[in-house]
Amino acid sequence: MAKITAIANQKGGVGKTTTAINLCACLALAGQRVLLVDLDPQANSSSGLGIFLEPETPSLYRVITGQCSLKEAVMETEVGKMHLLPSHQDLAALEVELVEGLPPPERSGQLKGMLEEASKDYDWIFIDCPPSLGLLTINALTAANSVLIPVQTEYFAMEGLGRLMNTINMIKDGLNPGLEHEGIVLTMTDDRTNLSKMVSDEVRSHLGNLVFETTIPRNVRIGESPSHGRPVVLYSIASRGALGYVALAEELLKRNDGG
Amino acid sequence: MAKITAIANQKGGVGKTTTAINLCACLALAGQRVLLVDLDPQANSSSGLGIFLEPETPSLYRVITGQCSLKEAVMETEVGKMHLLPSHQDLAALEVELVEGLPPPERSGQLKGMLEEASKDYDWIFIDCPPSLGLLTINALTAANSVLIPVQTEYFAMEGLGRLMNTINMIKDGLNPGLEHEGIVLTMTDDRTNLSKMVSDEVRSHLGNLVFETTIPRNVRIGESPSHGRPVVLYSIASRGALGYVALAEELLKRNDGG
Ligand SMILES: Nc1ncnc2c1ncn2[C@@H]1O[C@H](COP(=O)(O)OP(=O)(O)OP(=O)(O)O)[C@@H](O)[C@H]1O
Ligand SMILES: Nc1ncnc2c1ncn2[C@@H]1O[C@H](COP(=O)(O)OP(=O)(O)OP(=O)(O)O)[C@@H](O)[C@H]1O
Ligand SMILES: [Mg+2]
Ligand SMILES: [Mg+2]
Repeated sequence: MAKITAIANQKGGVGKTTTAINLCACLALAGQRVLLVDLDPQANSSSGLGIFLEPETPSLYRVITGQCSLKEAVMETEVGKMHLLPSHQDLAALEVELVEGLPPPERSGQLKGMLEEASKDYDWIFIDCPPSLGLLTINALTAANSVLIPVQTEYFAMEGLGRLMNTINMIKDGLNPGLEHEGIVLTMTDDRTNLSKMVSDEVRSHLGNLVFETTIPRNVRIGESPSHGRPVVLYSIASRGALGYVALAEELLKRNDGG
Repeated sequence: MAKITAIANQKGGVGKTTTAINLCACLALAGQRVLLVDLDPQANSSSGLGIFLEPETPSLYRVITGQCSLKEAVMETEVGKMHLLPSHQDLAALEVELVEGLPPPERSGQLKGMLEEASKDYDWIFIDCPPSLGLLTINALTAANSVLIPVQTEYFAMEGLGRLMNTINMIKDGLNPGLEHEGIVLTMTDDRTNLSKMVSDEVRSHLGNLVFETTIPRNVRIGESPSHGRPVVLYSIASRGALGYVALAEELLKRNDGG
């Protein structure tokens, strides 16, 4: 049975997709069978891996709406044990269709039902969420066993954290009592600025052990890698960015195996 | 009659709120009567100006749903001629309520109707949009005379531009034939990296004169200013960030007055 982890934060540009792609790649290189689900209509997890879907081809949207099977849509990536369930901008239509077509509890549980089929083939399934707390993210939080929250070390990202924690608690009290925190990852850290240090200190003092010890530094190789369609560990293995995600994958495995 | 400009980009974290707050502040210091409308449930335009609404107080959501008047909700800011129509996270409920309550054309026109009342009191109305192409942003593009697009000089932000331009063209062909481009602003530029230069060159070569000559450099004072609840021109006037937004406001006025 795969563990399902949603990577979520309604604040835009905090490193959700970057963390999704690079953490999955590092876990797969460490031997885990990993599926990355691109639940954002921007389809950045797909394009960041060099995958651009033609319209009318199998995609997450077509799987959720029953137009093709999960197996038809899942694709291999350059990293052997890492697969991708790609998206196309057609996913943008799903939220309105779910609201118009289904009552509240059903409209939140569509992704969960869909992922059950994939669960036996993977050790871990990650869901890259869009920058919102709308129905797509609610579907992810309902399907997930845990939620991983990337937090950019900036003021607005820190400020939005409280609201996200409340939403997670609401889901835990209702739609998904099994939802746990996987942890909080500080991203785009910069030791040269007081702002980054202030936010890091503040988040750690409020959330203690929930915050991973590993932080991901701002590193231009990370920003360059999606234009080459590859995770940063394949694009620039010795970079501080790649080493950051390698360390994060190790810490994540340690937290899960107790190993 | 006020000019209405939407500040939009579905890519998260590209500098929509930062541009909204700081451009409005600079235009107001230059003598324009400006209203900033916070159309994002994150309410970052509000918090970035030090305004945190209590629940049940006048907000954009309560104005749009007819629970209070626009005049009751609009607030003054530290900059004399700059007013804010603030938001609270209650705005997150609006998208679903519009879908469940109104047919397609009406659900897109709610903001336009609401802003007509404000038009006579201001020279310029700016709308800070959320990171999505959902109903809130569609309402903004339907109400607006023009759209200003901040583009962070990063790969994913560049890649999403095509989709945003298509959406704008669709609105222009249907809901709002008068919608024009105000321009594209390159944000968080960094002369030290090839990535930033590559993206800047690419965007300029594709979109030519649509792109403002003024670019906004990555500058830590910009990131610090919202934690002080003030626009960067008030927080750190001599910083490269503040000077960037002063220059942008000048170029915007020149493009509009032909002056
Ligand atoms: N550690 C880092 N160092 C440098 N650049 C980074 C880093 N992490 C992410 N980036 C860049 O910052 C931008 C935002 O990251 P990303 O797109 O992963 O965030 P996101 O939360 O998925 O955004 P959205 O809210 O739009 O989905 C991207 O251009 C990415 O390449
Ligand atoms: N030129 C700049 N230099 C340094 N930091 C910046 C700059 N512009 C924006 N920032 C910071 O980058 C982050 C993203 O900017 P901002 O929140 O304005 O983007 P946004 O597009 O409004 O995000 P969202 O999609 O979540 O609404 C913020 O923490 C902001 O303070
Ligand atoms: Mg993303
Ligand atoms: Mg914003």
